[in-house]
Amino acid sequence: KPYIIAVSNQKGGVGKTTTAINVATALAAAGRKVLLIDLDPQGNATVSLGVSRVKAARNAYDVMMGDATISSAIIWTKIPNLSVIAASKDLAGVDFELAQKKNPQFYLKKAFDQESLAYDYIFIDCPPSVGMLTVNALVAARGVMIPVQCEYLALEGLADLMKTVELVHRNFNHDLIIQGLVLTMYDGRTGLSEVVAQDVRSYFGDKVYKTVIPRNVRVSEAPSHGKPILLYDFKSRGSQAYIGLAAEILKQEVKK
Amino acid sequence: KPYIIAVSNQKGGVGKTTTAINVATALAAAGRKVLLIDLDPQGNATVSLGVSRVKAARNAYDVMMGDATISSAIIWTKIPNLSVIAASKDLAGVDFELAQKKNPQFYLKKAFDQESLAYDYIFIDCPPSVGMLTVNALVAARGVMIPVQCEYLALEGLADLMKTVELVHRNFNHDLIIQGLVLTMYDGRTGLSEVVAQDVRSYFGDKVYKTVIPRNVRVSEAPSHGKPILLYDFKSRGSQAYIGLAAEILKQEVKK
Ligand SMILES: Nc1ncnc2c1ncn2[C@@H]1O[C@H](COP(=O)(O)OP(=O)(O)OP(=O)(O)O)[C@@H](O)[C@H]1O
Ligand SMILES: Nc1ncnc2c1ncn2[C@@H]1O[C@H](COP(=O)(O)OP(=O)(O)OP(=O)(O)O)[C@@H](O)[C@H]1O
Ligand SMILES: [Mg+2]
Ligand SMILES: [Mg+2]
Repeated sequence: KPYIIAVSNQKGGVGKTTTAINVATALAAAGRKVLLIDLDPQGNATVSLGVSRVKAARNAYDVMMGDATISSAIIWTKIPNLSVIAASKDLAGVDFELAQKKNPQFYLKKAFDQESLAYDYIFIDCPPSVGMLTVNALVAARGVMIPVQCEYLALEGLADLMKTVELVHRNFNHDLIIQGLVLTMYDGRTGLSEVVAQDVRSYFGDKVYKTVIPRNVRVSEAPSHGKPILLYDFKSRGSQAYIGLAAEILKQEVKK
Repeated sequence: KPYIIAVSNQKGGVGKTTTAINVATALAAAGRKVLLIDLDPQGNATVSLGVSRVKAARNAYDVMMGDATISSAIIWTKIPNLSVIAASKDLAGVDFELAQKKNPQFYLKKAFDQESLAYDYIFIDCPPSVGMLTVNALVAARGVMIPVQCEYLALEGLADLMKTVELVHRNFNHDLIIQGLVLTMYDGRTGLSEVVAQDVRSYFGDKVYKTVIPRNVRVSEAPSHGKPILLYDFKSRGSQAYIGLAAEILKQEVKK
């Protein structure tokens, strides 16, 4: 049974897509079979892996709405052991469309329950909101991974996010755990990053991964080449940090 | 009649809130009467101006849903000529709640039409999505200001955003214009920012403001002090850039 991890934070631009892609790639490189589902209508994960949204016969919206099975929407990437389900602009209308339906929170979970998928990990890249797309991801997931940008405004929203996770855990998915918080875009040149990092660690303790992802321009260049940082510049600080983070996740496997 | 500007981009973390706050502050310093409405359930604009979400008797959600008039929800900030309407977590449920209603796109506009407000400018800080909150802001606004982070992924979503603006212009608000695109977090040390900036200018021409907002750590420190950058560090590069941007906006006044 695949271990499903939702990558979520309603604060925008904190590194959700970058973390989902690069952790998925690092785990695939370590021999795990990984599927990445792009549940963000922006489709940044799809584009960053060099996959064309338009060419996908079936996509994450079709899967959400029950018009396609998960396996029929899977696209192979150039990276061994890593497949993806492409986003669709239609995902932007899901809040509206599910508002009239019964049990709107369980649409994605229903799709997972329909078939057994031969993956070790499934990552879900979420949009920057707490609407029906994110709720569906949290209901279907076993763990939630929370990228936290080392900036003051990113701290502000954490309490709200924890309340949403708690709400989903209590009402819809008793298995949901916090997989971990990942400190991202840490900039050693300023004191602000260190203040935020210490705040997060003092509040969330060992739920915060030891690996900190540094701000590294090579990371932000990689998507324009349709490659994860591990392929674009393996030796970069960003790439090495994501490899360290994947190692921590593999260590969590033992505990599961 | 106030000139209403929606600050919007569904890409997360591109500087919407930072731009809304600092342009509003700079225009207020130039003697214009300015109101800032925080339509993002995260409430970053509210927090960054040192206003407490909890203490606001009425907020943007009350106004949206017709439970309070705009003037009853106005809070004075410590900055002369600048008032704010606080966000509320309840805004996160608006997509769901308006899905069943007739003309869900016009709720905010209805609130504006009910009273005449003695402001020169009204800015609306939008969340990172194209749901009902953003659509309501675009329907009520005269112009849309689009912050564009100088990163590759920020380019990806621009075409979608333009389609949404065009859709709103055609179907709901014929007055809506593109007020301008603002290049943000420009980092002169890397080639990426310049590539993105040139791409945006070649595509959008003179709709792109001449002023470019540099990446400047003082800007990201200011919110933790509850102050706009203009008050936190007037001489910083970030502050001076926002003053330059405000001057360009004032020049647009003549053309209106
Ligand atoms: N470690 C890093 N160093 C430098 N730039 C980074 C890093 N991580 C992410 N970025 C860049 O920062 C921007 C935001 O990252 P990303 O798009 O992954 O965030 P997100 O949370 O998925 O955004 P959204 O909320 O829009 O979904 C992107 O342009 C990305 O390339
Ligand atoms: N010019 C700048 N230099 C450095 N940091 C900046 C700059 N502008 C914004 N920031 C920081 O970048 C982060 C994102 O900015 P901001 O929150 O304004 O973006 P946003 O588009 O409003 O995000 P969201 O999509 O979550 O609403 C914040 O931590 C902010 O302090
Ligand atoms: Mg993303
Ligand atoms: Mg914002």
